[in-house]
Amino acid sequence: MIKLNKISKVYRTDEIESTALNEVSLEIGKGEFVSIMGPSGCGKSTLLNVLGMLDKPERVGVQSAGGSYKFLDSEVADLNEKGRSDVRKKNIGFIFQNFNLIDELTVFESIELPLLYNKIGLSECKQRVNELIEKIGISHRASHYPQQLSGGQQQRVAVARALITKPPLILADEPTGNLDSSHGNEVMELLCQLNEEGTTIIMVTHSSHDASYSDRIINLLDGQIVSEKKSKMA
Amino acid sequence: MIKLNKISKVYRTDEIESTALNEVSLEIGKGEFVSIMGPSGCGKSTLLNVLGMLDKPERVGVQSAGGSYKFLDSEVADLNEKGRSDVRKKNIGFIFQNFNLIDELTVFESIELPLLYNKIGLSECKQRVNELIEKIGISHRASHYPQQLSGGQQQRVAVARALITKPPLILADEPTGNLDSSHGNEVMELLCQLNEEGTTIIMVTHSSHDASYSDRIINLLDGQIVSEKKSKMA
Ligand SMILES: Nc1ncnc2c1ncn2[C@@H]1O[C@H](COP(=O)(O)OP(=O)(O)OP(=O)(O)O)[C@@H](O)[C@H]1O
Ligand SMILES: Nc1ncnc2c1ncn2[C@@H]1O[C@H](COP(=O)(O)OP(=O)(O)OP(=O)(O)O)[C@@H](O)[C@H]1O
Ligand SMILES: [Mg+2]
Ligand SMILES: [Mg+2]
Repeated sequence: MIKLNKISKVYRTDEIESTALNEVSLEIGKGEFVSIMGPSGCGKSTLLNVLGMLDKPERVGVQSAGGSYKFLDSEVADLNEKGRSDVRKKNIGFIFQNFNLIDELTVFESIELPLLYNKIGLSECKQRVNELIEKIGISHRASHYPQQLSGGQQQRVAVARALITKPPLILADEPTGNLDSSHGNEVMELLCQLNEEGTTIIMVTHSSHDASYSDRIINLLDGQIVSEKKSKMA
Repeated sequence: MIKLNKISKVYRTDEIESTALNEVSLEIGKGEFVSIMGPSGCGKSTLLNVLGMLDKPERVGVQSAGGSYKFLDSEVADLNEKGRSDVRKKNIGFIFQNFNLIDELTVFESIELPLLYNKIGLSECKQRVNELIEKIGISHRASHYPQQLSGGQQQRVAVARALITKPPLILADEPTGNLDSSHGNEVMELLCQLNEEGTTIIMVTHSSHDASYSDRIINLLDGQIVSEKKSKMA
């Protein structure tokens, strides 16, 4: 499903050039559940942003990183903004590390939005959103706005919004960082269930407990993959 | 140091009235290190905001909650915005669950700001900020802005900003939620060290590992304290 070959990402600020990803190569098959772990600042969110086509891989001053990113067998590293956005809307659900909820939308509206983009009929929308809101335990907050929610409630809305269209690929950046263990496990169970139904999942996590729900763990350090191991608890 | 008596907080949105804190009473002595735990949405951040005087305790439609909040032996529940802000700037360092970093300030400037408010001389400021930036491992990012930092780097800046003036009270809302275990332990060690020097610390956490660094654990559920226990690992 995903084939990265020597992908790099270099950020430049006025004085400092920092290499967030350094020729990363990696393959992920359809239906896999992979965890990405590593110390703070080592490049995990950057890798997820490149995988999710929110960011183009590049070296400073070089048009393309010379690397390649094949998504579902087509080259996407050089797509423009519109091209990447089209592939993304159809195929990828993204759970952001800082949630990225829209302040002007209620919990219900935020979760419904991806279904509207996919032209799902209104009554089916309503039913699917209500079922998912129930599953993650925030039905009592469905008409609240993000600023009226607790940190963990915002995180659960971000999770629901990424899952609602059952996209073929889910990218999750620390999906349980603000949750107590019981709500955290509910989110992990939801991801496992989708994975059993065929969804490919790539999850960045600091928690080895959460990583144990996945099949494979990739370790990153200073923008490079340093090791990999199998992980299924089952 | 802190004496809360029957403090309540009720939020009202158009259709729903939610009681985030329901007559909470609690005492915290100078130099204590207390953890507050409980499920997502049970009122932990709200309690910390009331303790930090970022929010006034109140019942809907009632001017004061009828409860009382004595901070360093003086009643603060009915202070106005200016009164609370004065007490806060002199006495409290706050680590926010969502960091609340100022976009227009670099890492260095964000951490230096509380020292400037306290009229510390410029060369002493520079030295103290550089030492702390070194301790939490982000000297290589000192001139970056928040949007150029990873999630865990932003969290460490939020931690440093709360500690730099060595305030008598530190309120920490999930200070390690975005950190790997090694950086998370560095933050906990820093907090322990300040506590040994006399700082009072109240920390909201989902991690029983982090809570084990504190002396006492208070459990919240649906806006009420349901249990308490001793905790020192030592
Ligand atoms: N501004 C607000 N308006 C309405 N309701 C609010 C507001 N802020 C918080 N709440 C509600 O108050 C309750 C307690 O929120 P709080 O942020 O204290 O929870 P928490 O224990 O910190 O949760 P978490 O572990 O998820 O961070 C939540 O159910 C939340 O929806
Ligand atoms: N827009 C940017 N400009 C400059 N540097 C950046 C930018 N975004 C990220 N970086 C740097 O790239 C490095 C990798 O960041 P990234 O967010 O991928 O880390 P991470 O592994 O997700 O960390 P964490 O676990 O703390 O979330 C960091 O050192 C960060 O400072
Ligand atoms: Mg990250
Ligand atoms: Mg909270």
